[in-house]
Amino acid sequence: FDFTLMVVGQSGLGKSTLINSLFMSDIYEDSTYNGSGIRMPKTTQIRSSTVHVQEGGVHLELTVIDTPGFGDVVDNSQCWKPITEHVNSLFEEFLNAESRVIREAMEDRRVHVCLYFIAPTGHGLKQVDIEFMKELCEKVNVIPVIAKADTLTPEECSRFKKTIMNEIHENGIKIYQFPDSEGDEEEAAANKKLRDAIPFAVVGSNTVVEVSGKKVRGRLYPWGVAEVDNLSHCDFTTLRNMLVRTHMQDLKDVTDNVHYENYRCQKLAG
Amino acid sequence: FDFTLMVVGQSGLGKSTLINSLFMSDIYEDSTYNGSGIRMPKTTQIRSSTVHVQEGGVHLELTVIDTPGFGDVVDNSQCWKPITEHVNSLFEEFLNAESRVIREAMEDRRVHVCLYFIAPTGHGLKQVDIEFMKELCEKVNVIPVIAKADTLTPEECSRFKKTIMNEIHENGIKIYQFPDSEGDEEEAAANKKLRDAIPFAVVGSNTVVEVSGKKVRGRLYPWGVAEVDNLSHCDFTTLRNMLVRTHMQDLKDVTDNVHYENYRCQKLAG
Ligand SMILES: Nc1nc2c(ncn2[C@@H]2O[C@H](COP(=O)(O)OP(=O)(O)O)[C@@H](O)[C@H]2O)c(=O)[nH]1
Ligand SMILES: Nc1nc2c(ncn2[C@@H]2O[C@H](COP(=O)(O)OP(=O)(O)O)[C@@H](O)[C@H]2O)c(=O)[nH]1
Repeated sequence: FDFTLMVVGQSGLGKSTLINSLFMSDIYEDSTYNGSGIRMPKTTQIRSSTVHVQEGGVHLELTVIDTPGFGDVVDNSQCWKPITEHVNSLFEEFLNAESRVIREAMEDRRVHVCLYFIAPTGHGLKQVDIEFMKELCEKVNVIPVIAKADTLTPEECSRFKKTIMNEIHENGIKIYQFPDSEGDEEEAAANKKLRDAIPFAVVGSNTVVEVSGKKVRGRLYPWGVAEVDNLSHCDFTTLRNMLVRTHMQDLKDVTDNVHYENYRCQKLAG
Repeated sequence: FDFTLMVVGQSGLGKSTLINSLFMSDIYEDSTYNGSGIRMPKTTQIRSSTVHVQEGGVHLELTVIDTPGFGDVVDNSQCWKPITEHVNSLFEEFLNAESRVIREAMEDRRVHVCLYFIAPTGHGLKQVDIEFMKELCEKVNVIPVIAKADTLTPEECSRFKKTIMNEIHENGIKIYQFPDSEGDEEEAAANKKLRDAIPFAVVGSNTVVEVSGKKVRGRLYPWGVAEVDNLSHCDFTTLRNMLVRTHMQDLKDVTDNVHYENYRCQKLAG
């Protein structure tokens, strides 16, 4: 079962930490990232790591694509180009393989979901975020997340989410849509809940801390512990369940039926 | 007693909030900033507000210059230009006035200190920070601060400070130097303490919260309260004392004897 997840966003928004938190394993063990924030050098090229993960009985060949942090350089025009080209190259590879191999037998290395990390400024999207997401949404399922959500108080967070969603709609950014599950009341309610939580406010951590005698993953501040898996602290668990349990198949289907189809049509149209 | 402080940094780093926290008064009462994070429109031009502040018996004509948040736009090349030109225009104004008026009688609207806000990424300075600070240090006393320091655990913060100071030295960025007070042991110790704390890790807030029955200024999270005035939470108090009590005169002297002199010489040299 192949699943490819891509993380995109400015350097320093906790992308590597979140990936490790999502899959409970140091996906970058082969790299110089050691989970304590010391990273030499920064990701300067698109890096893929594939691991075998077992989630609820399902065996996943999980590929994570970490992209060069942008925002470091002074001129960010076209900073999305290397990334959209990478997504295209994976479609191209699949297209070529399809004409030669039975589809069921082949690996699917296409990007099934892209988590776009938004800096928790409290104001709104940056111009570069709007342009970047617009480009990405044409090619891949984009789910916006608010990075380092422990920077925001609950009130600031809900206001920030509203502002972002307004800007996403105003700018016609077509992010991933949770399916309309009309037949099933329970599923429809679950999907509505997910729709209302977007963008997911995430906190990531690879550190285990003790809180009231219990071991939790979190960030230890002098004023308390921001817990990764605590639903009253952030949406991490919501995102994780959605990605790994309930919506992985839909993300793959939409990639195949919509994004890949668009690529094929554009390719054939020449 | 005239004192002009300028704040510079990307949009959304808490500059307006910190200014309000520093001087305990809503310096932007005339603007649309209402302290709750809703700001329409963003500062698109350099804005000066002057208030009369009384601090420990000293009457200050305090001018705060808030600069356009950069980092929103895709291309940030030369984003420092409007700001360095503004600093120059104030030197120019003073130079022209000096030739006509007795110095003691005139207003001093030159910029005495610039707080440069660094985003708490945990990695290091961005390229734009290095270039911006380099330009600024030629003209004004620059004190780097780590914005929204409640984003960093104590360990991440001390590591981040070391990284930043290394990068500042490696790039020859001449930030404001605390004086060498050789005569006075106590003063020398105080100055060493300040030198070791740079860049100041600040948290700002205009909200009052109750902690253990006491009213404090801080940010209320589900996991605790990050307190502005608590020295084990951030360096706010250290910065404030240094600016308003102990080093205001030195900041003015260095502006007059070094930065303004450099401006005059360059002007005369043609
Ligand atoms: N406040 C906060 N800091 C985080 C979070 N996740 C990671 N960090 C810290 O942010 C810094 C950069 O994290 P990293 O994962 O390397 O970011 P990346 O450059 O986007 O991959 C490190 O010091 C992390 O410990 C989070 O959820 N909240
Ligand atoms: N985490 C954190 N957030 C802050 C801090 N200071 C301000 N904020 C929040 O950051 C957002 C932007 O603040 P603002 O002062 O308008 O930033 P500016 O654009 O740099 O002037 C608002 O939601 C503030 O409440 C801080 O010290 N820590």
